[in-house]
Amino acid sequence: VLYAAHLGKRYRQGEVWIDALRDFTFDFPPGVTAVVGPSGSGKTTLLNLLAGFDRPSAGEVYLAGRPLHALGEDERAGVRLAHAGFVFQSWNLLPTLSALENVAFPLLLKGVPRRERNQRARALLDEVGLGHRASHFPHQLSGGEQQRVAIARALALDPLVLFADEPTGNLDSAAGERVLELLLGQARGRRRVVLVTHDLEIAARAHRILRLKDGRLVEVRASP
Amino acid sequence: VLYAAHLGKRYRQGEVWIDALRDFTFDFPPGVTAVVGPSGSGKTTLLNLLAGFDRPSAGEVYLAGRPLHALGEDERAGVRLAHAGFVFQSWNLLPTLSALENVAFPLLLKGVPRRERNQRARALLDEVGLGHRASHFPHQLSGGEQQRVAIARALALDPLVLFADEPTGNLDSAAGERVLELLLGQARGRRRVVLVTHDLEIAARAHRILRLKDGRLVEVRASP
Ligand SMILES: Nc1ncnc2c1ncn2[C@@H]1O[C@H](COP(=O)(O)OP(=O)(O)OP(=O)(O)O)[C@@H](O)[C@H]1O
Ligand SMILES: Nc1ncnc2c1ncn2[C@@H]1O[C@H](COP(=O)(O)OP(=O)(O)OP(=O)(O)O)[C@@H](O)[C@H]1O
Ligand SMILES: [Mg+2]
Ligand SMILES: [Mg+2]
Repeated sequence: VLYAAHLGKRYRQGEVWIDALRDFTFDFPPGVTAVVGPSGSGKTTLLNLLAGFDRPSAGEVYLAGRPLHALGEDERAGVRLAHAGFVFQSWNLLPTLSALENVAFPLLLKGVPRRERNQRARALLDEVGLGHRASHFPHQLSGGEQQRVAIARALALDPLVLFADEPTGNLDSAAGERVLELLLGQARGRRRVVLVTHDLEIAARAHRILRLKDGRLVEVRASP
Repeated sequence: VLYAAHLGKRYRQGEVWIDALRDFTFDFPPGVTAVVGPSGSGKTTLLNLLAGFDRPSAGEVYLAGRPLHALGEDERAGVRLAHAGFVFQSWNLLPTLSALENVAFPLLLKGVPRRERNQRARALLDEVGLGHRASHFPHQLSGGEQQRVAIARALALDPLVLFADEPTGNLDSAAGERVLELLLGQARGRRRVVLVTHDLEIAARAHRILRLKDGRLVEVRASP
């Protein structure tokens, strides 16, 4: 379902090369895989490559059996829409859409009829405790509220793989716990959740933890 | 230096009124004041009012002796530039400026000569561990790196009052500790630091903690 082999990403800055990710190999089992590591260690880069937002400089990545590394941008977007949800580190809500419309957006792209998609979006907003704010726009919501709308949106298509980049960074303990339970609940059957977090207590709740350092996978630890 | 009396902010949504902040009164002593509370409890709203980004619906706020509640937008901006630094929850770096230029920007506004402002900006980037990334643009930096550039920028004018909204949310422990030490070091003499954080360990390092709930100040606790 989600597999990376010798994945690497390098950026060039004038005379300098930055190896954001190097030789990453991992076959993601079902359940929640937490990814931890210092700022700048390659976590977001890894998620972006696994979800096909970017192409690797080296290596291969397969999502739902599709070879993302060999696909063009539109094809990667298609695979992503069909199989993955993504919670961005910077939320990326569409500012001209309400909370409800943001959450419903993936469903709109998929061609789901309006009534059904609004029902689904409303149910998801309820799950993240924001049902009463469905008509509000991102600028009218707090940071943590925006983050939760982003999470609801990532779940809209009930994805096979959910990528979440720091989904609790702006949330207090209670709101963070609610989101974490949602993410853990998401990881059923064949589903995978890949969760980047700096919060080691959150990471400890995952089924396994991958630790990155300077763009390399330096430790894989299964939770007891 | 920083004083609020019966401060309130209310937003209107169609038929609904949201009281984001209610009857907040506090005279900020020197040192670090942490502000904690659940998502949506009014923390960012409070910071925005204290720093003059927004006008209160009720009450008064004084920054460096100036009555922000009674000033127009441009005057509030002038007071802020002269006396305060601000780290936004969403970082708000200028995407077309390099890290160095972002940090130097307040100095540019203040009319500091180029050589001096670049020296100052470079020194600040060194302090947050990003001296080697001065020429990179925000999109070329990780989330935590962007956050640290934002922090460096907030310190550019050595402000009397520093407002920091979740400055460590995207940072690992080591980077977060480095930033916290910077903020604690900032709070010398008459200076104030107002620090919003969900991280209770971070809050415990402040000189006092204010706790908000549903827009109200429900607890003030001095650290031992
Ligand atoms: N422009 C606005 N219009 C309407 N409501 C708003 C606006 N800005 C904030 N609010 C609402 O006011 C309340 C307080 O918002 P605020 O951003 O201060 O919360 P916060 O404590 O910073 O939350 P978080 O921890 O999630 O960042 C929230 O319910 C929010 O949705
Ligand atoms: N577009 C880019 N161009 C150049 N360098 C980049 C680019 N994107 C990321 N980098 C660099 O690659 C490294 C890894 O970045 P990445 O965003 O993956 O880190 P991260 O682990 O997510 O960090 P954080 O915890 O701060 O979010 C960093 O040094 C970053 O500055
Ligand atoms: Mg990141
Ligand atoms: Mg906030």
